[in-house]
Amino acid sequence: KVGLTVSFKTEQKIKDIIAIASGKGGVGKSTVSTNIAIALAKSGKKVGVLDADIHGPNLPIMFGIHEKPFVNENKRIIPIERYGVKVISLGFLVESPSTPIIWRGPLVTKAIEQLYNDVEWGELDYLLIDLPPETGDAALTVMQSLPLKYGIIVTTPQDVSVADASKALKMFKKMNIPVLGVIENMSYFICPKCSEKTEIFGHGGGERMSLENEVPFLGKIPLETKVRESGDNGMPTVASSEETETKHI
Amino acid sequence: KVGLTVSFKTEQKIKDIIAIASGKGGVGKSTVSTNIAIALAKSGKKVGVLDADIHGPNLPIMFGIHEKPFVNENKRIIPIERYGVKVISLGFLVESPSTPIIWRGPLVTKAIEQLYNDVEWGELDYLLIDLPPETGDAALTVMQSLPLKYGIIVTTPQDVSVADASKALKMFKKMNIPVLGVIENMSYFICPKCSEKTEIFGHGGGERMSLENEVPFLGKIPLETKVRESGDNGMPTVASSEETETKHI
Ligand SMILES: Nc1ncnc2c1ncn2[C@@H]1O[C@H](COP(=O)(O)OP(=O)(O)O)[C@@H](O)[C@H]1O
Ligand SMILES: Nc1ncnc2c1ncn2[C@@H]1O[C@H](COP(=O)(O)OP(=O)(O)O)[C@@H](O)[C@H]1O
Ligand SMILES: [Zn+2]
Repeated sequence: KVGLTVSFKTEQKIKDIIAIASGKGGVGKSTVSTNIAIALAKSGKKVGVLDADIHGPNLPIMFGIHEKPFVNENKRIIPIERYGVKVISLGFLVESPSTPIIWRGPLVTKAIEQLYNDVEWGELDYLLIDLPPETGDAALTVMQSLPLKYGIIVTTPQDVSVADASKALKMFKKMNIPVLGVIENMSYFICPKCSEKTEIFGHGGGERMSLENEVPFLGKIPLETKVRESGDNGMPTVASSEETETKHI
Repeated sequence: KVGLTVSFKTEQKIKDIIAIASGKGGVGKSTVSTNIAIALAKSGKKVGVLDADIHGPNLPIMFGIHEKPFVNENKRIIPIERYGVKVISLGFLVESPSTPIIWRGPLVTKAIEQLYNDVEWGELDYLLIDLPPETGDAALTVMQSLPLKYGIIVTTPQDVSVADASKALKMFKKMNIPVLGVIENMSYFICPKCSEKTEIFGHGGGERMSLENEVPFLGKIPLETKVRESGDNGMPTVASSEETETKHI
């Protein structure tokens, strides 16, 4: 470690920590993290989400959170609760969603340490960590310093995504973190007018990847306008009662 | 700079360097970089592309390059030429496209310096730099140490992409790098069966962003299966003679 020792405090009362990674950006990690967190909360679990994408924190938008978190008298940050999930993100602490966070590795590492240590999580059954699309400082810090119970991989079907997602999967394996499985997102599009199914991003990449790496295939999610709208509007798919194929996240 | 001085050699005979950024992953930066480079080469310009996405180098796949570059007796790396474009990527130097490059900031910075300094580019009219989706080490190293003539921003229409792409745009501005403009990608999908147009990722984000930031809007690219296929097969859209709406990249 480049002269920086990161120490995560162990007195947080968190049962299981699950990291969601991909290696490729824009495949739906934040969307999947948001929806899994809310689905777990709806089933009665105590859930938190930590947005570890320091340069591109999208969870505030996905959860529809526009306020800043409180800091209590012990200087602990109170996470913001939405849909039964406690959320923390560096995005809460900058002026606007388009303000760049221009930080090199050591500051990124420090920020992730603080988003874990300095937050009053309370008792949690699950803490989900939404990782950025890289195998660098953020991923190393989380995988080396936090007791991860599982990793989840999100990919889209095409070769470039599968290649990059496989990098993240191999990184989990290298760090001895069991991989719960692979989720394939944007698997196909169904025309709203004539119901024609088009596999814009190809076919079978997620399944092939799970077979090659001997991890479970957790399923496919179609490319649906509703899913993108829910992300932009901060009303996640699982949270709204509508029936869609994405329900099974 | 964190104890690391990066010095880019100035004796390279490169006229203009253009960086292509986004802040958000998976919006089409590599696809756009590849196609712009080939279009410039087809118009008679001498062009090179440097893949600065150290953790997720996709240019080898996009250009259909599967061999390793030569190193000459002066230890200079000879870039690999395809479609008239000289290409260099860390992806050429790893065992397989799914091998993770698990490096923290300082190594990423060093790698970018070497991909610029140690390569025998020869005379170039343009060197395009395909940046990773972040505002950290790679972006800072390129923007602080290389004489960039322009920056180009790629986004998709939805809010989360526009927010992150705006971060990269603001970073160019902060570093006094003129922004050539904003390209909006995946703007709409046309059903192959009934020609129904669906704006899966929303409408108008790219134009709104260019207006708010007072930079030119360079146009829209539709979401087309052909574009994704050409990326996976290493036969970029512009290179093939087929007529598609994406031709105007
Ligand atoms: N199944 C889907 N259908 C439609 N849009 C989706 C789907 N999954 C994700 N999106 C959209 O794609 C964009 C990228 O998703 P995001 O979760 O931010 O990816 P990542 O975290 O991997 O960068 C977001 O605008 C999101 O709303
Ligand atoms: N206009 C488009 N239509 C269909 N697929 C596209 C389009 N632009 C990019 N893609 C595909 O989307 C994926 C992400 O594109 P890429 O260029 O790798 O994005 P980035 O460099 O921003 O991560 C690739 O598989 C690519 O082939
Ligand atoms: Zn149709």
